[in-house]
Amino acid sequence: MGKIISVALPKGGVGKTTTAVNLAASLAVAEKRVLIMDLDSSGAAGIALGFQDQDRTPGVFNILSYTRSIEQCIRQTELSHLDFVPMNSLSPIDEERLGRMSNNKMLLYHLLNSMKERYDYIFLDCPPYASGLMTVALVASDSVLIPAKSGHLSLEAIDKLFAHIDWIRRFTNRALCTEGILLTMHEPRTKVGAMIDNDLNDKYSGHVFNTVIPKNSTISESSYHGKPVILYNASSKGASAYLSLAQEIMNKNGTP
Amino acid sequence: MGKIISVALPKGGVGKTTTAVNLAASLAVAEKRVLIMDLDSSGAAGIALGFQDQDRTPGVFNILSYTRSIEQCIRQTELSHLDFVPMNSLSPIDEERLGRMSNNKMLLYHLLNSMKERYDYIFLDCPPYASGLMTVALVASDSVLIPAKSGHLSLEAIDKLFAHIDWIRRFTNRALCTEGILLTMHEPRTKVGAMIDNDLNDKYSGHVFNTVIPKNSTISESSYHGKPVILYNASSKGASAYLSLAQEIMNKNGTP
Ligand SMILES: Nc1ncnc2c1ncn2[C@@H]1O[C@H](COP(=O)(O)OP(=O)(O)OP(=O)(O)O)[C@@H](O)[C@H]1O
Ligand SMILES: Nc1ncnc2c1ncn2[C@@H]1O[C@H](COP(=O)(O)OP(=O)(O)OP(=O)(O)O)[C@@H](O)[C@H]1O
Ligand SMILES: [Mg+2]
Ligand SMILES: [Mg+2]
Repeated sequence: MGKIISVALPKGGVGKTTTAVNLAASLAVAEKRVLIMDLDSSGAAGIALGFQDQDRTPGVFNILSYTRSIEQCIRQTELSHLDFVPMNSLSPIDEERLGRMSNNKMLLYHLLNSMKERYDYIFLDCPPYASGLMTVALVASDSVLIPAKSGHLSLEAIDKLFAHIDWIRRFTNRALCTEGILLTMHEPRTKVGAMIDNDLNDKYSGHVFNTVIPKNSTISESSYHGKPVILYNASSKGASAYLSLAQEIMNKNGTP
Repeated sequence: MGKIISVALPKGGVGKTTTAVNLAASLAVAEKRVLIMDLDSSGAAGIALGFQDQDRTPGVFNILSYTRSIEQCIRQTELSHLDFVPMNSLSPIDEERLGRMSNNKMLLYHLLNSMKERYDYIFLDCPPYASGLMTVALVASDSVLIPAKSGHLSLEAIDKLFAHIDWIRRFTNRALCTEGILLTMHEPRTKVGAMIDNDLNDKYSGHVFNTVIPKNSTISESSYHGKPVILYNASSKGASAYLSLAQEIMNKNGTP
């Protein structure tokens, strides 16, 4: 019975897409059946998995506007256990349409629920803002995984996301919880950077994953080459960090 | 006669807020009258200028919902020539309201035009997506300054922004142009990073600023301390880079 996990934070460039792609890939390598869906019109998840512009149609925009079924949009990837639904490359007019369609918060709820029996994990790569498609994703999810860039101010964005989760719990009457907070792009820090991370660890102790993703050029190179880091360089620090995160999540969710 | 410049890219964490704040501050230090307006509900520009949550009301949300005039929302900063209009700290419900209000593309056009005689430069710090408030900002602007994170894939986002600018030029019949593309967070690069920057420089030669902003911990520390880097540490590499960008822009816009 699948678990739907949004990878989200209303702040840019903190490693949402990198985490969605590489965690999904690591779970697939551990033979879990995994689906990853790109909900960000920048299409970064598609690029990181080797999909060009033309391969991004049909995609999520077709599903949300009822011009295609989800089955018609699911793609296979280089990993046998990892499937992918891309976000179309959108014109400015379609971008505005998507914004208006996203006012319907229930847009993905029933659809993704119907997918739960086919997959062990469904990841939703969310856009970096706190309304629209991010709300649609959270309403459809069982939990939220929150990446936070190590050494950079994220507390305000995390507080905002927790308030958002509370609001959704109240109006949909559902048990939306947090999968955890993941420190990403960790590098040898300045004093200020260490203070920022300590503030986060203090305020949200109990939520923060043990695994910390290091800043590792292999990770950004692998998305340039359109591959999850575990396929690009399985022995790199980046690959082992995401494998360790996958293990932590499997333990949490009842798989040894 | 003021120039309205959107700082924008539909991609997260590329240095939009850092650039809007530090470029505005550098021009103010050169005795230009400057206004910076925060259009991103994450409120990062406010944090970087030392404004706490409670100081962010009244703000842009009040202006857009007609509950306050812009004059009632303008704040002074530590620099005599730099004024600031914060974005309110928004509840989830107000976040959704803001999304709906932003469907009106002309929302800021007349308002900002009426501000042009009071300032030499008005900067709009945009959110990291390609619709809603970003469209509102572009429709009200004379030009767009595009930050791009050195060594990381930005070409798709830049192409998307250029398509967005074209579309706006056509339906509003206005001469919206590009101020330029600014490489940010530049650090000693991997081979892949250098290739990515060369692709950008080739495709958009003529648009890319000569100034490149280096990755410099003083820059992220200064926003943690709520000050533009020129006030935090005027002799740092970060401060001199933004001063050099300010000079490049003043030359382009007819001031020696
Ligand atoms: N651990 C890491 N080491 C080095 N580079 C990284 C790491 N994680 C992510 N990056 C790079 O940092 C940039 C931002 O990462 P990513 O796109 O995953 O963030 P995001 O939160 O999804 O951004 P957005 O808000 O635009 O959706 C990308 O160029 C990515 O390749
Ligand atoms: N030149 C630099 N050197 C070091 N750190 C930097 C530099 N420029 C920006 N940063 C840091 O990188 C992070 C992202 O920068 P910034 O907030 O300006 O990006 P943004 O594009 O506005 O993000 P968003 O998409 O969320 O609006 C911040 O923590 C900032 O302090
Ligand atoms: Mg992303
Ligand atoms: Mg910003």
